[in-house]
Amino acid sequence: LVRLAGVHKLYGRGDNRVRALDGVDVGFEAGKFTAIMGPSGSGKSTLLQCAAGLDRIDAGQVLLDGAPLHELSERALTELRREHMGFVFQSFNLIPALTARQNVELPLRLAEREIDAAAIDRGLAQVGLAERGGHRPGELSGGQQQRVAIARALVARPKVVFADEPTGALDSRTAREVLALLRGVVEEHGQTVVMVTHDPVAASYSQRVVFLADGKVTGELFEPTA
Amino acid sequence: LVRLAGVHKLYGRGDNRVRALDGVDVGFEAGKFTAIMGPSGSGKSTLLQCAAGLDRIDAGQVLLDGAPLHELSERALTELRREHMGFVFQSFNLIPALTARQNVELPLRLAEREIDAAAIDRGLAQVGLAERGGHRPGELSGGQQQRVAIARALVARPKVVFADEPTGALDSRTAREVLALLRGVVEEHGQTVVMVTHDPVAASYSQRVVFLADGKVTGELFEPTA
Ligand SMILES: Nc1ncnc2c1ncn2[C@@H]1O[C@H](COP(=O)(O)OP(=O)(O)OP(=O)(O)O)[C@@H](O)[C@H]1O
Ligand SMILES: Nc1ncnc2c1ncn2[C@@H]1O[C@H](COP(=O)(O)OP(=O)(O)OP(=O)(O)O)[C@@H](O)[C@H]1O
Ligand SMILES: [Mg+2]
Ligand SMILES: [Mg+2]
Repeated sequence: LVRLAGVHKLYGRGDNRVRALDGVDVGFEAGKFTAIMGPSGSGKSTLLQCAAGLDRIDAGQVLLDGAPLHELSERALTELRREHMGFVFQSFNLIPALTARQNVELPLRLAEREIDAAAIDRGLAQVGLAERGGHRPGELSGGQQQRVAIARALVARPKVVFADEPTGALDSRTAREVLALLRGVVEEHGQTVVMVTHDPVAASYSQRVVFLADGKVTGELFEPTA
Repeated sequence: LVRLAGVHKLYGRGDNRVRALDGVDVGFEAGKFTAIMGPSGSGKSTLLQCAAGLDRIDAGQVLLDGAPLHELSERALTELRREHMGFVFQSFNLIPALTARQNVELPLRLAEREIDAAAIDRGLAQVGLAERGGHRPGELSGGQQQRVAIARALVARPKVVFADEPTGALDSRTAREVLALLRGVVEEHGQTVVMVTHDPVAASYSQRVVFLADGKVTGELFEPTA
């Protein structure tokens, strides 16, 4: 479904130049749950952003169903993301002025799709926030905000969900509920999930773990157990 | 050093009213390392904000060395926080327009204390970011930003450090380095650390764990092991 071939990504210029991705070759199959692990600063978020077409790459190719993303116009790329991708950002990126419910509805509004109030209720309930739909992000705890971001990424049933440390702000019991939810969309709806995590328990919910260090893939593990 | 006696904290009005703290009695002794654990939304961040005088309480008292915080003026409270407290926020709260180095210097500037460039270098090196002092928060990964926030909270050697999930964005190796640093300021400099965490490994670095649920202290554990 998504493939990165020889991808390089550089930030900054001259002295401050940082090579975030250093020739990454990795593929993510449709209907599979993959985890990405690696030290802080190793390029995990950058890999996710490039795979979703949110960041321009400097060399190599990113292919979605065989078609190279970098040949698409900005408009076509945005269209594609709206139709087929869900994203949980490491810093949540919720809209402060909107309520939790409105934040969850946003992907459907942007894709000009019908908003089914019952589906939004279910989405909030699945992450344990049925009662809090009317609160804005500033009125929610860190973990509650993260769960709103997860509900938002899932609501439009995207082909592929990119999740950047989706359980980072959650206690272990709440985290297991969210991980079971992500595993569920893979097993029951055949969606694809690519999740960055530092937590070995979270990684154990995936079917494959890819390890990253200094912008390179250094290994992978199939059917991990915690 | 810091005591909360019968503390209640409510947010919102009418239907949306949320009771974040529901009669909390807890003390933090000088020179000790205490962890606070509990489910997402149970009141951990609120407890930390109220203990540091960053949030007004609705009932009860917060005492610092026996003196009630709520009797102090806003100015005196700010003065006290600048002199004696360090804070690592759950969402880092770095100033985007300042470099990592300038963010770390900020507590010293605000307290109108002399800035020792070597101390700032040491602070950044202790969290593994000696090379990144010239980068702004937007040019750093999630875990790197969190480490800048930790260096900032420690630089002025405050009597008490409040840290809200300081290893939430870190891989296990980097997290252990940060936890050893926090344990070090307690054992070597006699400072007090109060840390909210979801991670049992992080809690095992503390000398006591306080458990919170639905805004109430439900138990405590001394000398926890992972
Ligand atoms: N401004 C606000 N308005 C309404 N409710 C609020 C506000 N701030 C916090 N709350 C609520 O108070 C409760 C406690 O929040 P707090 O941030 O202390 O939780 P927490 O234990 O830190 O959770 P987490 O582990 O998710 O960070 C939560 O239910 C939260 O939604
Ligand atoms: N705009 C930027 N300018 C300069 N360097 C950057 C920029 N964005 C990211 N980087 C650097 O690229 C490297 C990879 O960053 P990335 O955010 O992908 O790491 P990560 O693996 O997600 O780390 P973490 O676990 O801390 O979130 C880091 O060294 C980071 O500082
Ligand atoms: Mg990251
Ligand atoms: Mg919190």
